[in-house]
Amino acid sequence: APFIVSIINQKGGTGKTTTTINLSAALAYLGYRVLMVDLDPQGHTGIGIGVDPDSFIESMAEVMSIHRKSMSDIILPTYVSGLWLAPARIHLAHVAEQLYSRVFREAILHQALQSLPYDFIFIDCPPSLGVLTINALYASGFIITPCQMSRYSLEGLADLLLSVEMVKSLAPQELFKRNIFRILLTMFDKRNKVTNEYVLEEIRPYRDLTFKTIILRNEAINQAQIEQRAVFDFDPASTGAADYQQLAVEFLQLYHRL
Amino acid sequence: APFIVSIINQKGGTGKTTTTINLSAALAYLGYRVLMVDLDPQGHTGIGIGVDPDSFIESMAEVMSIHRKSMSDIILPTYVSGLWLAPARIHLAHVAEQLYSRVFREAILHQALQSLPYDFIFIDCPPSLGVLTINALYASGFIITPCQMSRYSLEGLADLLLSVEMVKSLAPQELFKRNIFRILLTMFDKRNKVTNEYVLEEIRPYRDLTFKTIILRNEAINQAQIEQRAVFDFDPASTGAADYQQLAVEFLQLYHRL
Ligand SMILES: Nc1ncnc2c1ncn2[C@@H]1O[C@H](COP(=O)(O)OP(=O)(O)OP(=O)(O)O)[C@@H](O)[C@H]1O
Ligand SMILES: Nc1ncnc2c1ncn2[C@@H]1O[C@H](COP(=O)(O)OP(=O)(O)OP(=O)(O)O)[C@@H](O)[C@H]1O
Ligand SMILES: [Mg+2]
Ligand SMILES: [Mg+2]
Repeated sequence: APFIVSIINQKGGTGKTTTTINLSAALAYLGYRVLMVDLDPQGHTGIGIGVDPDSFIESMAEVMSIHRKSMSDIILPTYVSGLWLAPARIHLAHVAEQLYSRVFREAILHQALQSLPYDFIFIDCPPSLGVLTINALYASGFIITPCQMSRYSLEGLADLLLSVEMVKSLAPQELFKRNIFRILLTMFDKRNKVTNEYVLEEIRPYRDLTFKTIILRNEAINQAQIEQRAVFDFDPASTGAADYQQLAVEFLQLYHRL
Repeated sequence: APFIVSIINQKGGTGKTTTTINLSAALAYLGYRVLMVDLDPQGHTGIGIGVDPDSFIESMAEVMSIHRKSMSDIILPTYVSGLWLAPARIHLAHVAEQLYSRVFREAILHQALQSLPYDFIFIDCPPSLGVLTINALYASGFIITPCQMSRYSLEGLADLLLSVEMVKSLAPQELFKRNIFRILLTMFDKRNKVTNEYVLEEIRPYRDLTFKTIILRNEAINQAQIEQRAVFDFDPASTGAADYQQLAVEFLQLYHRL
């Protein structure tokens, strides 16, 4: 069965989509079969990996709605061999509104992801703790929370951990009972000593839940998105490529110890 | 009647809260009476301006819910003279879920903001185009969309303009019929020539709808948030303070021409 990872932070703009794409691509380049699931109606995972929004009609909206389309109906290949995408469309936002009144609405995604032929599934979540993100929490065995170096990014951590605990008590996966949760520091700028000191002090209580790998601020990461490529393909020599490569290695070390 | 401005971008992390606080504070320091309305359940507007989350129980959740509390019941002063806050709590997210099934759900905020004793009301919106943001659109005469220098920030503009048009056709305010919409470029880094060229080219069609003022990336803005102060009070000599001061002047020029 696939190992399911959700990339979640209700704070906007912390690097969820950037991490989903670059960590997934790094694992695909290491030979794993990886599926990205875009659960954000903005549809940025598809844009960032170069899947043309006009090349698909059905998306996660049809899987999460009463149509209950199967995942295999909507999954598309990407330009990276071994990396696939289940895309999102803006229409997913309307489907989410309708989910609020359905029973077992938390478990819809979990059921849809059963026995898919991938080693890893990475779910890119929208910036909220609504029904789409709760579905991701319920379906996952591992949560990665990208956190940029700022006060607002920290404020939401306590709310997020509460939501993780709440869903954990309902969740199906034995794996989830082990509650694997990791914070990933992103857009780190070594020059900002005062800010860095503050943030590193604030997350000291979560030290054991934080990846050792830190993703530095690196314009190549931003430019890669403009070119709709993973950072490895845009500029293999960039610090962004090195940092996400290192993250993939640390992630695999953690996974293989389970 | 107050002039109501919404700060909206469904893309996360583009500088909505940063702009709400610093533009509002700049206008208060120029002698206007300004109210900030936090419509984001994350409650970051209050955190950024130093209003202690334990100092209030009722918030915008009670105004938007069936309790229909009046705004004057929940408005709090801030440390800036002439600047007030209608705070948000995480509970607002649950209230929003319940709004989806109510009639005239778009007009709840518009009704609540009638004849309040302020010159300007700035509404800080969450990173989505859901029912809270639609309420803000419906209540506003002016929309400011902060946009950082990246591909994802641009992608959402077309969706946003569609939503603005849709709500405009329903909206009450004569003022809104004039559809005042402005893009604000934020976190601009002069060194990133390739990225800047791409973004400036992409927004060329919106040139007449873009503020001349550009907010440069400036760590003092981030540090001011850590200290829970407007940037003018944290470091009056910073480029962040100068940029937001200039934005306030350009905003007032636009407003007085109406
Ligand atoms: N390490 C980095 N260095 C430089 N820029 C970065 C880095 N990581 C992310 N960015 C930029 O920051 C912006 C936010 O990243 P991204 O869109 O991935 O965040 P997100 O959490 O997915 O946002 P949302 O909450 O809207 O889904 C992007 O424009 C991206 O280019
Ligand atoms: N001009 C700037 N220079 C440096 N940092 C900035 C600037 N503007 C905003 N930031 C930083 O970028 C981050 C995102 O800003 P902010 O939280 O205001 O965005 P937002 O659009 O309100 O996010 P959300 O979508 O979560 O509501 C903040 O941590 C802030 O410190
Ligand atoms: Mg994203
Ligand atoms: Mg905000």
